[in-house]
Amino acid sequence: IVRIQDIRKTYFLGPVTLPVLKDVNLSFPEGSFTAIMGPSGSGKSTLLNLLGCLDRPTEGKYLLEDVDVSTMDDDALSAIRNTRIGFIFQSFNLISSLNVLENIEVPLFYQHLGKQESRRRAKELAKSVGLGHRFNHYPNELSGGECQRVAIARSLANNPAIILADEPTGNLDTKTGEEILHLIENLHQEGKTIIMVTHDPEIALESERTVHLRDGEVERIEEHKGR
Amino acid sequence: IVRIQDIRKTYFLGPVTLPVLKDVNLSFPEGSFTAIMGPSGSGKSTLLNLLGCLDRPTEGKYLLEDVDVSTMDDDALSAIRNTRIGFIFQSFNLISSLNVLENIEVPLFYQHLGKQESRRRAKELAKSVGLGHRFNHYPNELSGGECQRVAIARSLANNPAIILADEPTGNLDTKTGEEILHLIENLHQEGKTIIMVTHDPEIALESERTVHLRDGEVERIEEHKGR
Ligand SMILES: Nc1ncnc2c1ncn2[C@@H]1O[C@H](COP(=O)(O)OP(=O)(O)OP(=O)(O)O)[C@@H](O)[C@H]1O
Ligand SMILES: Nc1ncnc2c1ncn2[C@@H]1O[C@H](COP(=O)(O)OP(=O)(O)OP(=O)(O)O)[C@@H](O)[C@H]1O
Ligand SMILES: [Mg+2]
Ligand SMILES: [Mg+2]
Repeated sequence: IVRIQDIRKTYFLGPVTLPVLKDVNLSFPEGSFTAIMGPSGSGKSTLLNLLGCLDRPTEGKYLLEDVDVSTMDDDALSAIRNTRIGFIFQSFNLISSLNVLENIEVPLFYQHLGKQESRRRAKELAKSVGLGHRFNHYPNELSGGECQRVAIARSLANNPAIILADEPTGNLDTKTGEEILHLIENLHQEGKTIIMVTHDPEIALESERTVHLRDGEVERIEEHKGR
Repeated sequence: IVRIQDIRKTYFLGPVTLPVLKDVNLSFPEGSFTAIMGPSGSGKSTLLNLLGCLDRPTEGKYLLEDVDVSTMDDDALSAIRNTRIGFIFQSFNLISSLNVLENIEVPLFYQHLGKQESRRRAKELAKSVGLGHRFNHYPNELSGGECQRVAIARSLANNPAIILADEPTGNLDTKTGEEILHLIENLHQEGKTIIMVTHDPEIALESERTVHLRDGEVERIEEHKGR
């Protein structure tokens, strides 16, 4: 469902050329669950942003459901991002002027659900991540882990086919982290394609295979078929 | 060196009263290394903000080096915060218009070092957290873990007596996290008082004792004298 070929991502900072992704080739079959691990600064978030169509590669091809993403215009790309892909950002990216329910509802705007249905769905998602008691709080009135959970709930609002999670349990205690992982596993059971960056080897083992990134290259891929 | 008695912190949100810290009593001897653990939303960051004089309790006493903090005026409080306490925020709180070295230098402003000495110290700190190759990057050009490391370096700039760390390794891979923990242990060896919030039981075991927080109260304190 997702395939990247000879991907390079380089930043140009004045006189300095900084290659961050160097010749990455990866295939993510439909319904697969892949973890991505690697040292801080190795290019994991950069890779995920490319997969989520939030950024474009400097070189290489990105095939999303067999369509070359670089040939799509902005509207088509935007439609794909909003209906097919759910993204959980490493730094949450919540809107500070919207409360928990309103933040979760943001992607639903594209589905043209009625206000009542939209609110009902947002409440259901908030409860599924343990925030049933925080509907009206604003991001600055939430703990770090609560912000992370709002980001997770929001990523699921459109019932996307592909979920890209950038360290979804980084700010959560062990128990809450396990509940979120359980939620993600259920989505995998439903047939969704999951690509999850994590620093926690225990969490990576819940996936079907782990891609190990180092200095912008795939060092090795470890198959382990989940638990 | 740090003592809190009968501390309460309550938020007043319209008609709703939300008690977040309920009757917390804790003592942190000089030179001690304490970990704080607890579920997401249990009050850890709120407690740390109180300890760092970034917030005031709703009720209760906070004695910092035997002085009642509530009797200090804003200037005295500000002087303490900038010279005696180093704070690592859960969400980093970097200044987006300043690059890595400039962010680390911010607390040095209060020490009136010359521009050259200030820059030399910032470079040394950046290297100590593995960012010797990122001096001129801005926060939006850094990975999550790199941002976290800038926050750590900045907290050490003033060589503070007390270090308050809110999940200092949450965005770091295992190896980088261990390097940072090693750095923190060295500071402890130098006689600093360390209070560190963490979700990782492995990391907590590197401290001398772990305070377990639940629903805004100290559930238990576990002594384990570090490794
Ligand atoms: N300004 C505020 N107004 C209202 N409620 C708040 C405010 N700030 C925090 N809270 C609430 O206080 C509780 C404790 O927050 P705190 O940030 O201390 O939790 P935490 O233990 O650090 O959690 P985490 O592990 O997720 O970082 C949370 O449930 C949060 O919703
Ligand atoms: N806009 C940018 N300009 C220049 N360099 C950048 C930019 N964005 C990221 N980088 C650099 O690219 C490298 C990879 O960043 P990335 O965020 O992908 O790392 P990561 O693997 O997600 O790390 P972490 O585990 O710390 O989150 C980093 O070393 C970072 O400094
Ligand atoms: Mg990252
Ligand atoms: Mg917190």
